[in-house]
Amino acid sequence: AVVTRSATRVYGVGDTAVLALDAVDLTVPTGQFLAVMGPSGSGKSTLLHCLAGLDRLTSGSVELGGTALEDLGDKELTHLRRREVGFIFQSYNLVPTLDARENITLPLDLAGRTVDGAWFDRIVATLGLGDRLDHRPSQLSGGQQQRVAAARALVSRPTVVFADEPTGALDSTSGAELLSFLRQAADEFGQTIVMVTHDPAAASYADRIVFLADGRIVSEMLDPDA
Amino acid sequence: AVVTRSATRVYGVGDTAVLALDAVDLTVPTGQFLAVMGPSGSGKSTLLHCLAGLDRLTSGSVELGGTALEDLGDKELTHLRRREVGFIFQSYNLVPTLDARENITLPLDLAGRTVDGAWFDRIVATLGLGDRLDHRPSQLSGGQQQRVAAARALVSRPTVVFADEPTGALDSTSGAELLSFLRQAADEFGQTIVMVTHDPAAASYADRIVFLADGRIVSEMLDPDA
Ligand SMILES: Nc1ncnc2c1ncn2[C@@H]1O[C@H](COP(=O)(O)OP(=O)(O)OP(=O)(O)O)[C@@H](O)[C@H]1O
Ligand SMILES: Nc1ncnc2c1ncn2[C@@H]1O[C@H](COP(=O)(O)OP(=O)(O)OP(=O)(O)O)[C@@H](O)[C@H]1O
Ligand SMILES: [Mg+2]
Ligand SMILES: [Mg+2]
Repeated sequence: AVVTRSATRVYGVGDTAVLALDAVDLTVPTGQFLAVMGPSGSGKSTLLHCLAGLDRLTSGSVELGGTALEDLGDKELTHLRRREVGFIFQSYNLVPTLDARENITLPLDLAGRTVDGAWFDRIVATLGLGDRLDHRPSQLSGGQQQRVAAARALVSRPTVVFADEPTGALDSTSGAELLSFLRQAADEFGQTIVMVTHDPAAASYADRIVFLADGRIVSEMLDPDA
Repeated sequence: AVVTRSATRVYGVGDTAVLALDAVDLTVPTGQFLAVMGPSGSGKSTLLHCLAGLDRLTSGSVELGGTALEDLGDKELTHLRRREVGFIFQSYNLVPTLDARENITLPLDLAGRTVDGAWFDRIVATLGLGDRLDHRPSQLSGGQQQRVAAARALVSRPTVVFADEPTGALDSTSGAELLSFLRQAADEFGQTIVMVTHDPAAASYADRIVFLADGRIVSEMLDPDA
């Protein structure tokens, strides 16, 4: 499960200070597919980064699988993330000097773990990347880069997958492929999925939707597709 | 008007060679709002970059306002673009060391032109950037960065505005604000708008939609909202 209590995140000081998260309480049970929606600037990416341990809260607590992130040093936090977390960034964050295949397996290579070949092939086929594995990010379209970022997060079959607008640059067909894959990750493998999206059609794949505004959860919906 | 004849663009050589545009013919009359749709990897960004003179065709011709881009050297092409073209990039391409205000006025500053203060304020208000002008790109959310990129393309009131997925990171409200602004740019100021989008709701603001697949125009639709 992913649990946060009274999560507050203030950016900067003085004139440019921004209260991006304002005492957010949220529990995502194991195996749930949660969608996070809200206007641009409402704190969605900040919430996702803090839940994944990629950013530290100003105050409040985060627990991933029962481990309190505040108790971990940077090195332990990195190891926990590499073992348990997959993250699809809003801006992809691919390594420009590696080709698509190397970008996808990078987290496993860094952790010294082997790649499950059949699983790698299945992800690449589902995301339509088969004939682009030798390309570097600059040789890929925007949507292809996004799909490489998604493949990277999914290939290690992490306990929790955080996805920040994963279908933003995808057409409806490739978007549906990725969303079905996330749905299956929750249903078949019990992975917890936390996905930020602006697209109600994407959110309808989730079990539950929380709505953010000005750094707070203002409403919630269960079974959006019921 | 924007006219291209037999536009072909091949990337790379050998194993990674890709035929991104395959003899595309397209005429966009002055003051038309054209949407370009198609699957991820179908050549939309490549077409937009070649029409705007940001990338050179492998063969074929492009005319902007009657000027053949092939006849221009790099310097003349840059001057033409600065005078006539606004471009909203799919990956925003903001300058990280400048704040939002400086990023928005950069094309005018580089061209030695003055900024129309009232017009600048109107664009900033429409795109909801008023309280973020002192922030640098790293201090902005994804959607806010996209809106700064949009403001930059619109502040010089160019003859042609090219927009690559301009609402990809925006919620429906800020997306509608930007699309209405582009619609008005065509209706009131006679600017030509060429917008790539995956979102049919965004495309419905346009006068005409062309559909790309594998580097070719495969179909077209007039008055999508009729
Ligand atoms: N520098 C490059 N070298 C090799 N291939 C490239 C290069 N840039 C783009 N491509 C390929 O050209 C094709 C068209 O790319 P383009 O970026 O125009 O697609 P797109 O329609 O904008 O896609 P998306 O909707 O994902 O942004 C893609 O298949 C891509 O892999
Ligand atoms: N480094 C920073 N310094 C100051 N303010 C920041 C910083 N990063 C983000 N912000 C601000 O915090 C707020 C929340 O940002 P966040 O990226 O979480 O929003 P978001 O909901 O993901 O938006 P979007 O849908 O546009 O991606 C925004 O108003 C933004 O301007
Ligand atoms: Mg965001
Ligand atoms: Mg593109």
